[in-house]
Amino acid sequence: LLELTHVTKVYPTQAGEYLALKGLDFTLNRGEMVAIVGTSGSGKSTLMNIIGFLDHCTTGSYVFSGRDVSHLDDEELALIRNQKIGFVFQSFFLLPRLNALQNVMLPLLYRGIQTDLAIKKSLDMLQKVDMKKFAEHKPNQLSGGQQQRVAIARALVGDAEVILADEPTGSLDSKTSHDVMQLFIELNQNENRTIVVITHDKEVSHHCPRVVTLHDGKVVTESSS
Amino acid sequence: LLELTHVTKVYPTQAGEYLALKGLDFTLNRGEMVAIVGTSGSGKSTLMNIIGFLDHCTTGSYVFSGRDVSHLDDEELALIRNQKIGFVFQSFFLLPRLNALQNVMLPLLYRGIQTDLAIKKSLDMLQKVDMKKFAEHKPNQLSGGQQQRVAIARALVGDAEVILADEPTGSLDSKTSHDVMQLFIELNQNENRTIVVITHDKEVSHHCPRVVTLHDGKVVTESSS
Ligand SMILES: Nc1ncnc2c1ncn2[C@@H]1O[C@H](COP(=O)(O)OP(=O)(O)OP(=O)(O)O)[C@@H](O)[C@H]1O
Ligand SMILES: Nc1ncnc2c1ncn2[C@@H]1O[C@H](COP(=O)(O)OP(=O)(O)OP(=O)(O)O)[C@@H](O)[C@H]1O
Ligand SMILES: [Mg+2]
Ligand SMILES: [Mg+2]
Repeated sequence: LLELTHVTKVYPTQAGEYLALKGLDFTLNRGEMVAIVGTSGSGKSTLMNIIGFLDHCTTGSYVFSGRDVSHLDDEELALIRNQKIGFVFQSFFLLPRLNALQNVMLPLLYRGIQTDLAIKKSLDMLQKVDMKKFAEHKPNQLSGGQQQRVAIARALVGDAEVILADEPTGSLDSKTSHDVMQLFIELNQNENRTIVVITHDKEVSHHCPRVVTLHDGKVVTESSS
Repeated sequence: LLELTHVTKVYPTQAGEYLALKGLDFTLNRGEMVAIVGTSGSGKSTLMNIIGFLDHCTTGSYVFSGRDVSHLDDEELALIRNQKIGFVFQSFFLLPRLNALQNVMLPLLYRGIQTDLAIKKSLDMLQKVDMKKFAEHKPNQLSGGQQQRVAIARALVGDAEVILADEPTGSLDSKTSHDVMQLFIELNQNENRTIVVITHDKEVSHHCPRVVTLHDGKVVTESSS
């Protein structure tokens, strides 16, 4: 489905250039469920931002569905991202002036789905993350774990082919984490959706058939559990 | 050191009033290290905001160091908070235009500490969370776990009597989490600082001599490990 080859990522900072990814190779097949693990600062979110068309690699190539996407402009990136990717961000990024239901509906409205169908699909997904009763709360009226679950619902509601989840259980207790993982597994097995999860939680990585470990900007090990 | 008695907390929302704490009792003695656990939405952050003088209880009483603090105005709350409390927030709240070092120094400057001493203390604390080499990075130039560690350093740098940490390891891998817990244990045992940690991580709660469980706005169990 996608292949990153010898990817580097340099961030400019006032102290000079920072090399966050140092020649990384990563392949993902359709229908896989993969966990990405590694120490804080090892490059996991940076890798996921490149996979999810939120950022460019500095050098190296990225081929998605047979198409070279290494040098798309921002408009092309936005287009492919909205169609193909459901993203759960490490810091949620819910829109503060919209309530939970409106936040979840937004990607559907962008794809031209009718409002009443969008509402129905969004309420169903909120129910799956046990947040339906908080549909009218704004983000600042929700706990940390509740915001995280709304962000998860938003990433899943649109039938995106590839779900990228950056620490989706970081703010969740173990029972709620378990429920979220069951939902991911169900989408992976019943709908063949491709899922990549960055996680520090062994409970989560245990459920993933493939675990990729990053260290210092490179892939260091891969294992199949 | 502090005692909350029959505390309730009501949040007004457009859908009506939401009762987040339902008559909660909680006592904390000086020098204790306590973990607060419970499901997402059970009221942990709400409880910690009241303990940390960021919010008022709706009914009930709060006595801190023998003084009734249940009805202080915002200025009095800010004064006692700045002197007594070091807070690690669930969503960090680092100031985006300041770099890591400046963010950590801020509470010291508020207490009138000399700039060069503030710099030294801040660099020492950043070193303890393994973030000294990122001192000049702004928050948006740091990974999630790096931002969390800067927020921890800021809470610890000022010799606050009471450290309140809301999910301080949520974004950290297990080795880094372990290092942060060792730091908390060291401050608790060597400096007799009182520490309350909200956590979903069993590794963290195992290190706390006392574990309080919240469910649906009340304390349901307490245990000593
Ligand atoms: N400002 C607010 N307005 C309305 N409801 C709120 C507000 N803040 C919190 N709540 C509600 O109060 C309840 C408790 O929230 P709190 O943040 O204390 O939970 P928590 O135990 O910290 O959860 P988590 O583990 O998910 O962080 C939640 O159900 C939440 O929706
Ligand atoms: N915009 C930026 N400018 C400069 N450096 C950056 C920027 N974003 C990330 N970095 C650096 O790149 C490295 C990798 O960051 P990344 O966010 O990918 O880490 P991570 O593996 O997701 O960590 P965590 O587990 O803490 O979330 C970090 O050392 C970070 O300081
Ligand atoms: Mg990250
Ligand atoms: Mg919370």
